[in-house]
Amino acid sequence: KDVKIGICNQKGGVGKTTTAINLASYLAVFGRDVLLIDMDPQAAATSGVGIEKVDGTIYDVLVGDKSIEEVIVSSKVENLSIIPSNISLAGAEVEFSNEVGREFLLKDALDSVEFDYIIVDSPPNLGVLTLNTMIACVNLLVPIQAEYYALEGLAQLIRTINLIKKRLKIELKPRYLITMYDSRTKLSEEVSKQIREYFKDRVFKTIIPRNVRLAEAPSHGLPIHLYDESCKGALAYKKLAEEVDSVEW
Amino acid sequence: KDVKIGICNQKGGVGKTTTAINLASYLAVFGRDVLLIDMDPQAAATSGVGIEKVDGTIYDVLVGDKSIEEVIVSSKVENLSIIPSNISLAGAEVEFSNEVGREFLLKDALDSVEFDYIIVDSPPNLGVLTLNTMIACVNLLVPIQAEYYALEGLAQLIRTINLIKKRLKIELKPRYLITMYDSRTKLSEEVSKQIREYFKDRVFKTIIPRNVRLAEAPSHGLPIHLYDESCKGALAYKKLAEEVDSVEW
Ligand SMILES: Nc1ncnc2c1ncn2[C@@H]1O[C@H](COP(=O)(O)OP(=O)(O)OP(=O)(O)O)[C@@H](O)[C@H]1O
Ligand SMILES: Nc1ncnc2c1ncn2[C@@H]1O[C@H](COP(=O)(O)OP(=O)(O)OP(=O)(O)O)[C@@H](O)[C@H]1O
Ligand SMILES: [Mg+2]
Ligand SMILES: [Mg+2]
Repeated sequence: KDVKIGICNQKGGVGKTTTAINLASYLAVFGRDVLLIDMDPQAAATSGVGIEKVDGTIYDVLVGDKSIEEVIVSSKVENLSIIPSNISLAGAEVEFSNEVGREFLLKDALDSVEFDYIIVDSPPNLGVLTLNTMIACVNLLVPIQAEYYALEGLAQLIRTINLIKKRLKIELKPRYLITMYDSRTKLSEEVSKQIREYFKDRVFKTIIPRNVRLAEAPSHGLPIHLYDESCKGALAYKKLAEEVDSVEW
Repeated sequence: KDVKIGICNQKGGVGKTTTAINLASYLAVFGRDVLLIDMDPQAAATSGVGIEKVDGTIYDVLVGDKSIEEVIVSSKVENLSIIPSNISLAGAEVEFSNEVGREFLLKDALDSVEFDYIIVDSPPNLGVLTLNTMIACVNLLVPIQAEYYALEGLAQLIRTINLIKKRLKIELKPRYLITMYDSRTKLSEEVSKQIREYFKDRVFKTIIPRNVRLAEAPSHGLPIHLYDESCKGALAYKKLAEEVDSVEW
């Protein structure tokens, strides 16, 4: 298949890592060959899937110290491989600032690997790591928490997508996912309505509800289907994976 | 009084902006002369207090284009002044990377102003804008969402605080605030217990509960005391402001 999906949104805490881990895990459960890459120096996706000891990271690949094959590790989920991250990635912004084609480092590195799906988690900013994720993947999944600040931040995200199109002639394909939806509040309903009005059919039908089990799972280093496969959060991410697996980006 | 407080945590979505706005507002309600500075290129604090048209920003001050007096604007709250932000601040990381003493730009700029309190909101990373906030304020208020990833991220925050002490001989004074506490979940209780065991009396007694009114207020450009002063969120931030006003950092 060879579909790459970048999980991006510069607004913090909207569910990027939770979506990256659980979408990747369910696609693996369906039998797809999946690679999850952690492009966030905070390395939440790395710890969320239970990887404690990290040897090679995506940083080593981007600076040319290691090949991509050397840093791919297995996970607790069959068909799911991981490229971990650590704090060394935090220096990338300044370190790569004078590198020719600094936004294409990840895209080049991924040329030599083949998976059905490559899912990339990115940090909460629009810096060089997120640009690399966007350009390597082209298909973007943008989690949007159904709240005000998350909505406000979208203008800057769209501005960046348009700049990539104008200056680098790359047409990104964003799709939007409503996360942490709380059906008891008017806020969730109102914001979701605005998101659907604005982005129309680019919004996934699946909505991820607020569900504490999703917040508990990472402390056990487990994706939701291994922690509690019948909870609301697990059923929603399973449905999302089915929708992602059937959609033409 | 002249107390500066930096609201810092590189983990995204833990309540930094919500805390900055509502702490600053209640201190102003108590009659203190307060300045709120937005050091986040996402400018959530700027939009959360209802500022729509922005002339001068903190960026203009840091690059020396404007004096600090020129960019201070009034807000809807008596005794509360604001220095707004906008996207131009996003380039700071690379722009200031070769500047001598790049971490001291904000500290120098604040030498010429006097307020009872200066509250600074920072972005979700440990880059140059957060370093400037830490060094200018020395007193840090670290919001911690009572969940796993927020706890995991603290190790990197503490590592940065120790590096500042070792290399710049500045002893920062962090205090910790438990936010988005949901009394219905075991997770909040367990994580809060770990936070209090680890940080002991450096944790504020006040806990901020999860309260949807806090998430609704910014869409009206209002601090919580002007939006709904009797809700759980407002009472908690009022109590926090009383505790901050009485504590010796
Ligand atoms: N649907 C959900 N219901 C309840 N809690 C959730 C849900 N999704 C994520 N969480 C929790 O909310 C917090 C933020 O989610 P997460 O860390 O995945 O967001 P993020 O966008 O990756 O954050 P950052 O910007 O820091 O990278 C985490 O503690 C996570 O466990
Ligand atoms: N106690 C609370 N109860 C309910 N919602 C809250 C609470 N505090 C903050 N929020 C909401 O949660 C979201 C995240 O909060 P906020 O934006 O203040 O965090 P932040 O740390 O500043 O995020 P960022 O890392 O992106 O700067 C916002 O939509 C906000 O309105
Ligand atoms: Mg994340
Ligand atoms: Mg913020």
